[in-house]
Amino acid sequence: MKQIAIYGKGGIGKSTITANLAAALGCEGRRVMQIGCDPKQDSTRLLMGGERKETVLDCLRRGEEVKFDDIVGRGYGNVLCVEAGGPEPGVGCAGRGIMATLEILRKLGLYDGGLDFILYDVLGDVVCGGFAMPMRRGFAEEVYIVTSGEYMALYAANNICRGLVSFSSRGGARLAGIIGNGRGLAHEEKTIAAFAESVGSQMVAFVPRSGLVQEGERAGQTVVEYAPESSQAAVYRELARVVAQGGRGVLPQPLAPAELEEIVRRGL
Amino acid sequence: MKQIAIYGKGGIGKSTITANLAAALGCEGRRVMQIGCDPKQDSTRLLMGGERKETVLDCLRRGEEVKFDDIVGRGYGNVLCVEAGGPEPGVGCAGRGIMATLEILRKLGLYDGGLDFILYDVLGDVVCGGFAMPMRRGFAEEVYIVTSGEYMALYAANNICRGLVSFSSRGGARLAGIIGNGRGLAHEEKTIAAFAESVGSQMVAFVPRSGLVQEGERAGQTVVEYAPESSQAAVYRELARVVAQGGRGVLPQPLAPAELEEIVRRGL
Ligand SMILES: Nc1ncnc2c1ncn2[C@@H]1O[C@H](COP(=O)(O)OP(=O)(O)O)[C@@H](O)[C@H]1O
Ligand SMILES: Nc1ncnc2c1ncn2[C@@H]1O[C@H](COP(=O)(O)OP(=O)(O)O)[C@@H](O)[C@H]1O
Ligand code: SF4
Ligand SMILES: [Mg+2]
Ligand SMILES: [Mg+2]
Repeated sequence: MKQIAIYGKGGIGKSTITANLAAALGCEGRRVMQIGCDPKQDSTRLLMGGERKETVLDCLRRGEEVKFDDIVGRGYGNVLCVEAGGPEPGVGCAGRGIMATLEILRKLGLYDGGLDFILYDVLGDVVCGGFAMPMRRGFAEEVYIVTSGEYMALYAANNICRGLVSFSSRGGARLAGIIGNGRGLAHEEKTIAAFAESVGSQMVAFVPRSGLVQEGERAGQTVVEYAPESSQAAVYRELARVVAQGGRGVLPQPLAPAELEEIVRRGL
Repeated sequence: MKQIAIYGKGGIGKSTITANLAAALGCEGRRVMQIGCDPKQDSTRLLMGGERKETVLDCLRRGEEVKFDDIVGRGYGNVLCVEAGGPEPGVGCAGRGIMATLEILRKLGLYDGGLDFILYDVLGDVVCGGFAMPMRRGFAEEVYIVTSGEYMALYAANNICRGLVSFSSRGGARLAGIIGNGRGLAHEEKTIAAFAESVGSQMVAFVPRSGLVQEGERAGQTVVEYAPESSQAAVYRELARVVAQGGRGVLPQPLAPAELEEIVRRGL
């Protein structure tokens, strides 16, 4: 069983990429679970069609024991779908839904085998509390960071690299690669690749900006389901092949602010 | 003394707006302090020219008593500048620099008078831990939320509204207004105004997208300093007038996901 975490700045395209990745792996017959670790709780929406299970936090709020069927949905490609949910803002740690979720999934035996892939889709604006848990020993072995060519997204990616370094000595996850998600900037692919190499990793895929994403969303579907013959779907399937092989994780070398600014400046 | 917090999604334009607001108030002879509450620790950069004081967290790491001159810089318009700083990602709460900063500033007597305005520039992707502190009783009385017309920014703005509701019963801050910061989307001003009204507030300013921001940045200056005769500088000065009057704070009514999606859909 391979555990993989996909991190990145909020809104950068993590859930779109993770759901398409899960769909592609599921369609190949792999047994996949996708765990949404973002208070936005919409990570698995594109796999679940219209159906919505309760988030783990919502379930816990009801005060009863949390059962498998309460929180685990079966989506497109037979992907198992779970959402951690988010606490009321200002009330406790924003990441505690994630902590609770990983605990409960452990108790329900989901880490004991029976799955080929567990994909964590994790908010990466702050790497702390529950948001740092998927990086820890016992959870994801490999982390992919989604970024665009924008300074803000690369800054967050660099911050996530710092988080990886903090957990590395305790058996935490390694950086398996950078996934570019295009925002239509000039020289974007080059900028992302330059960033990846500077931290000691590589850009394992560049996902172009595509209207098929929005079209699929309106139908409540991933691009892999909505437009399987498209080149966009092919990009996600190729990413699935890369991720399934995986295994070249490194300890990243985070950049100093000046180095990061230089990479962005060269891309402009 | 008026304490004001400016919240919003990371990268949305908080620091640009707050620094220009501080500069405008400072140029009118008001005594202003700007406190950067974002691990990015660059809130006051445009006011401080090239100079950089230590962040509060960096100072604490040295293990010695933190003195006023270690952490407080004097910037353009005589604005006092402080940066909370950020802890190593993955090591403890991402907001603890903010908690430490507010404690230390209290001990140094900065809340005892002598200032007309304290402006908190606060990361708003998660409203928890230190990031929620400026909303609490004893700190900001008024919150302004910076947003664009993008779903992700409005989602964060709505989340910040939820945080305000969590603290309201304990004497926390009220929502004084929504500040639009344009990203060049169609119908953006209308979308932001519609959001503001739906949560029971109003859009108090719309800051257009402007190349003068980048030009000023390259010179290490706010637009108010770099291009005082420009219409962009006039927008920031007008915002300063609105903020200086202030006082129409409300308890916001956060939107359900479907309501928020509808506002964005109508704007498209
Ligand atoms: N490759 C892409 N092309 C076009 N739009 C995209 C692409 N990837 C993501 N998006 C859009 O960006 C928005 C944010 O993506 P999402 O996956 O929800 O981000 P995150 O999970 O990182 O918050 C979505 O509304 C989606 O439609
Ligand atoms: N009105 C504007 N027009 C053009 N660029 C802007 C404007 N406001 C902000 N920016 C740019 O957006 C980037 C992010 O702004 P910043 O104030 O640092 O965001 P935040 O403090 O919310 O993270 C900055 O590089 C700045 O140049
Ligand atoms: S650890 Fe992180 S998520 Fe938890 S309260 Fe602190 S800032 Fe918020
Ligand atoms: Mg997501
Ligand atoms: Mg800022």
